[in-house]
Amino acid sequence: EKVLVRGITKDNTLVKISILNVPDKPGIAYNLFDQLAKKKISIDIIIQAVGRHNNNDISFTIPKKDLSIALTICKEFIKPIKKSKVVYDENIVKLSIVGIGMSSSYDVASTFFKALYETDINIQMISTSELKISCIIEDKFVDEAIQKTHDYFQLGEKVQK
Amino acid sequence: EKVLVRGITKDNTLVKISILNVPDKPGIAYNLFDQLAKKKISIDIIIQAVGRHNNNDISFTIPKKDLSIALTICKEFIKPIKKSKVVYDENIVKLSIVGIGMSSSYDVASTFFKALYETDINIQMISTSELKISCIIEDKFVDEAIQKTHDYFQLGEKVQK
Ligand SMILES: C[C@@H](O)[C@H](N)C(=O)O
Ligand SMILES: C[C@@H](O)[C@H](N)C(=O)O
Repeated sequence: EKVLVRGITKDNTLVKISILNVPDKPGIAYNLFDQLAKKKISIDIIIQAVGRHNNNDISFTIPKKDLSIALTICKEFIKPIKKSKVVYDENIVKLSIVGIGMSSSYDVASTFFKALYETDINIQMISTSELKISCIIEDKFVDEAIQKTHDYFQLGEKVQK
Repeated sequence: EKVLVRGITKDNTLVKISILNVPDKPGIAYNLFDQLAKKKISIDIIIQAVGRHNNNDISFTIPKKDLSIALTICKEFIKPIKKSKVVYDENIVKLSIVGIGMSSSYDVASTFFKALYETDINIQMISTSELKISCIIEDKFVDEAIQKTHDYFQLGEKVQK
């Protein structure tokens, strides 16, 4: 399958929230996202990676406008959980490359990461699917990052979000 | 936008690898995936969540057949990094619900997580996009999980992977 990177999208309407040190046992993710769904908070992406010592962190991005409601829910959620903490960051951008057959190509991801590295950008979070590779980065660097990524993938016009 | 969960896919051809405690600074993700790309290892999903004390973990899934080459690369990669470790798990399945407009609905994710909770399944990793919500779970529970998820979303036949 030929990989075709069609373009780059930038979403600067998001805030990232992480709930640190939740028990890594059934029902935790359900309870959290059920609470958020009840308040009609639309979740952009959810990222949960590997746990440690039966604990894990759950991170997600939501529209900036929903930050204060979401924080209230999260703080309520962690009340009964010892050592758990809620952290968030509004100064982020989700930068993505979009295309077809992303996961069947060997070097699409590494090329995108190279563009960010060469712009001296730290990748805060990574989430991928067949059609898209997304990185959460600090918002102040996004324009250089887009330029560099364009160059690497030899793209024409930017794909509108 | 009406959410339409079209079906469930199961991918039991994967192994998950996590590189723990890498420096959370530019270039790390690029170097790792560049090494893997050079050995033509196709990456299924990459998941990196929130870091701690300037360290982070990078997790990814690859075809089981590539496990031994990938482990060699990862062990080489962490050699110069104090405290870093490589862990992997072959007994996993990626279970996904696929549809349209997933992120614009409030309760698709929580409904999926509920089905897993009610089947007493621990969610090891989570990765989402507009069209798909994927959970990495232990392989031995996958059939019950599929059944329960079918019931919750009132789906007909399973979508073939
Ligand atoms: C951490 C959280 O995802 C937990 N493992 C659960 O299944 O709900
Ligand atoms: C951890 C790793 O992703 C690092 N932050 C990087 O940018 O390469």
